[in-house]
Amino acid sequence: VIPRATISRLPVYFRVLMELSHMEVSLVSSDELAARSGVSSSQLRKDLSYFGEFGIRGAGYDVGFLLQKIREILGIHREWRLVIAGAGKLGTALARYSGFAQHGLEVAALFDIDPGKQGKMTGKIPVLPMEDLTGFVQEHDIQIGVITVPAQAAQGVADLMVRAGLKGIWNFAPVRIEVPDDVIVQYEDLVVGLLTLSHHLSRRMR
Amino acid sequence: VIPRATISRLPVYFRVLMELSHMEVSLVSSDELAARSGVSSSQLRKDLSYFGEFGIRGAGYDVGFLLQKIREILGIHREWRLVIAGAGKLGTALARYSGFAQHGLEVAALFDIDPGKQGKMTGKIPVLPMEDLTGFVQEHDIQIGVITVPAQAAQGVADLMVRAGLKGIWNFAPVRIEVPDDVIVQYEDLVVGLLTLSHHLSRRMR
Ligand SMILES: NC(=O)c1ccc[n+]([C@@H]2O[C@H](COP(=O)([O-])OP(=O)(O)OC[C@H]3O[C@@H](n4cnc5c(N)ncnc54)[C@H](O)[C@@H]3O)[C@@H](O)[C@H]2O)c1
Ligand SMILES: NC(=O)c1ccc[n+]([C@@H]2O[C@H](COP(=O)([O-])OP(=O)(O)OC[C@H]3O[C@@H](n4cnc5c(N)ncnc54)[C@H](O)[C@@H]3O)[C@@H](O)[C@H]2O)c1
Repeated sequence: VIPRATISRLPVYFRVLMELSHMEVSLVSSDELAARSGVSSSQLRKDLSYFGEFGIRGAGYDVGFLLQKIREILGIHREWRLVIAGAGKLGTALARYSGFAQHGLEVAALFDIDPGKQGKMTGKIPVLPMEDLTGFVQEHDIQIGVITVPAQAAQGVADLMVRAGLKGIWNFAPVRIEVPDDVIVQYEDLVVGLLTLSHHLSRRMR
Repeated sequence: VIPRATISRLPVYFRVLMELSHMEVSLVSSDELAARSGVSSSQLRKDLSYFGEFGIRGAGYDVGFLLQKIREILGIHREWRLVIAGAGKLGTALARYSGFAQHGLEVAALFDIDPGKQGKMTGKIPVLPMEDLTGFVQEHDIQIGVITVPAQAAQGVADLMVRAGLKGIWNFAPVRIEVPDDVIVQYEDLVVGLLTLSHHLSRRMR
């Protein structure tokens, strides 16, 4: 099994390689790729070794080849379509973020129970009533549901997404959600990042 | 040194303990605390062992005592004041998020270079011109700067924050930023969470 920490560094390597390819750089040394990614060169080599032998001895890595390989590992060599439940502050910020489209991740629609939000557009994306979620997921070949509703509504929304046939859920609500074994939940707790920072700051300031 | 993965689980334990304390539960077994936090009981015991001996043999943990202890470890037994640079989609969503205040983290002001945004309010928080950032940080005892500007502006904003005396930076822009050794940067890359999900989904669907 590939360690989770290794998986979480791949998008960083991917982003750096994208920058290099835009600069028309075709070969990059492991030292340079590591420095631009903010890791040690031995960590980079260890991470990549899980996926096979890529480096050309003495010359470094072929940028185009490594990009394609990482795309396959991250599953972004294909398109993924998403729906977002909860068209509030966070849901609308995510819907309009152009960074997802660069990786073949497309937000197809937002859903909300608030009639005042239904029928509106966020950028080019429609806000639809929650009752329409199941039909929309099945007609538009959606794979991923994003939860940006208040904590107490999150489990109910997850149940609806599972019944609609979604296999992946990206959950921003600060609660654990129960789903069947064939559904994957990725938690995103923004508070954790800030509390990690406050922990390191308070250790320094003592 | 405490492993980063342990630090990142503490806010989860903290949130569960807060829920228990609201339910007026004063003792909790390690099995129950572990189950509610989504970890194994041996992982929970191992995480807490870094900070001392808390469990009462056979009776579990004292909820109030453990809450206070985790507050101290996370550095949230004190107030932290934040400013956010970039009053766009993400910056305004973060500014109005009530979840930070629960942990003693207060957003004092937003800053932006766009004159159309300056002078407006986001909830009760003012949007001020970037030129005022240094003066504001020094007059209002601010410790943390949040970066939600486009990637190409991030390093410039970080330099300004360092000059203003900020010691902690929470960076959402998808670039690495260079800072002196006495400044701590916490990266938050929302794309990483989504790409981790697509990785696990594509492995399942093969
Ligand atoms: N705003 C942030 O920066 C931030 C940061 C971290 C975590 N979160 C979490 O993300 C979630 C959303 O936060 P927000 O700040 O966008 O809140 P918000 O109140 O702005 O938006 C919530 C939206 O969900 C809708 N909603 C409520 N119940 C629903 C249901 N059953 N089905 C469908 N829609 C429903 C509401 O009508 C509203 O539009 C919360 O769980 C919050 O804890 C937000
Ligand atoms: N929106 C999201 O969900 C999301 C997700 C992941 C990452 N991000 C990252 O967060 C950052 C902000 O994204 P957004 O979607 O809010 O963008 P946005 O365009 O809505 O907001 C950016 C804001 O920064 C301001 N700005 C630009 N240059 C500045 C400078 N030098 N000093 C001060 N302010 C400046 C702009 O006027 C604008 O108000 C980006 O780096 C983006 O990659 C956003």
